[in-house]
Amino acid sequence: LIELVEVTRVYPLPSGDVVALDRVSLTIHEGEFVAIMGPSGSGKSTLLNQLGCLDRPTSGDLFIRGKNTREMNDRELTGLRLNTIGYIFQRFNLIPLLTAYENVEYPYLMKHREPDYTGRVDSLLGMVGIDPPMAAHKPPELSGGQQQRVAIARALVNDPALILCDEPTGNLDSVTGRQIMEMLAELHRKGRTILMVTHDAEVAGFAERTIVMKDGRVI
Amino acid sequence: LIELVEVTRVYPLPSGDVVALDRVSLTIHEGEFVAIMGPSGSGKSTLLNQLGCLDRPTSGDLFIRGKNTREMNDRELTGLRLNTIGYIFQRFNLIPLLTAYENVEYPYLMKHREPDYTGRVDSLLGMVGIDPPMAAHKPPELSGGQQQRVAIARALVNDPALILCDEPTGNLDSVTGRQIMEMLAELHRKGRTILMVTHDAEVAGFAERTIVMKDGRVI
Ligand SMILES: Nc1ncnc2c1ncn2[C@@H]1O[C@H](COP(=O)(O)OP(=O)(O)OP(=O)(O)O)[C@@H](O)[C@H]1O
Ligand SMILES: Nc1ncnc2c1ncn2[C@@H]1O[C@H](COP(=O)(O)OP(=O)(O)OP(=O)(O)O)[C@@H](O)[C@H]1O
Ligand SMILES: [Mg+2]
Ligand SMILES: [Mg+2]
Repeated sequence: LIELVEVTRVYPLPSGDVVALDRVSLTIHEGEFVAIMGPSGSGKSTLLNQLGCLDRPTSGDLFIRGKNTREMNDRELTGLRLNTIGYIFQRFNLIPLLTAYENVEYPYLMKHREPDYTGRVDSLLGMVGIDPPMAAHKPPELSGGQQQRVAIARALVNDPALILCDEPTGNLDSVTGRQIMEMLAELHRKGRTILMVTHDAEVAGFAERTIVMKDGRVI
Repeated sequence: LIELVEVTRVYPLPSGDVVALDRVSLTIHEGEFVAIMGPSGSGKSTLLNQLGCLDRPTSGDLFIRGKNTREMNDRELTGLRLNTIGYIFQRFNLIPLLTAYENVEYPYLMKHREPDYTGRVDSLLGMVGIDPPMAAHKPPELSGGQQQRVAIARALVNDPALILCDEPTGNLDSVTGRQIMEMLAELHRKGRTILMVTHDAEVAGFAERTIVMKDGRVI
């Protein structure tokens, strides 16, 4: 499904270049459930951003279903991101002025060009334990874990084939965290490809294999 | 040191009042190391904000060293927050336009009215594994765990007697997380009072006792 070939990502900063990814090569097959672990600052989020086409390499190539992303125009990439890929960001990236409901509905609106009359948004929010009264709140009015769960529902609203999660249970108690992992495991059983950054070995245990990073390299 | 008596905190929202804390009474003694656990949304962060005088109760009373906070004026409360209490927020709350170094120095500046010539800021950043080149970066240029570590250094810069941590290791790999916990344990050995929200039982193990919350009550 996804192939990285010698991908390097450098962040040029006044105080000196940061090599976040250092000639990383790896292949993710359709339907895999892969965990990504490694010390803080080792490049996990940067790797996920590359795999999810949110960011381009400084050098090296990224192939999606055999096609090199360098040959894709913005429309193609946007289509990929909207229809095929769901993101659960480490910092959630919810829109503070929209309610939880509106945050989850947003990608649906962008894809279907009309509000959700199917009840999908409500049902997804219910699955992550956010009831309708809570869904009317804005992110600043929600607890950390409630925000995280809204971010998870949003990532799934367009039923993406590829799901990218960056510390999906970081702010959740173990019971809620387990429920979320069961949900992801179920989606995996139904054929979705899941790439998950986590520092929790128990959470990594839900994956089929684990990629370990260190200083921008896969070890 | 701190005493809560029948503290209730209600968030009034258009969709209906949220009772985040429901008649909570508890006492924290000088030099204790207390963990606070409970499901997502159970009121842990709200409780921490009350204990740290960042927020006032809707009803009930809060006593610091025997004095009722209702009788404290803003100057007194500000003094408390600046000199006595250190906060590690769940969302870090770093200032995105300042470098990591400047973020940590900020409370020092506010307290001493002059820059840090003692090297304390550098040494604290070193203790949390942020070297000088990294300290020149701004929060958006740092990984999640690096931001968390900067937030920890900032909380400690004025050597507070009371340290409040809201999920201090949520974004850290287990090795770095352990280093942070050793640091907090050391501060506790030296007499600091530590109140720590965590959903990680292993992290809670560093504390002397655990308060468990559910639906805004201590159970
Ligand atoms: N600023 C706010 N305005 C309105 N409601 C709020 C606000 N902050 C929190 N709440 C609500 O109060 C309740 C308790 O929130 P709190 O943040 O204390 O929970 P928590 O235990 O820290 O959760 P988590 O483990 O998810 O961080 C939640 O239901 C939340 O939606
Ligand atoms: N936008 C950015 N600009 C500059 N440097 C960055 C940026 N984002 C990340 N970095 C740097 O790149 C390196 C890798 O960051 P990354 O966020 O991928 O690490 P991570 O493994 O996700 O860490 P964590 O576990 O702490 O979230 C870090 O040293 C970080 O400081
Ligand atoms: Mg990260
Ligand atoms: Mg919280």
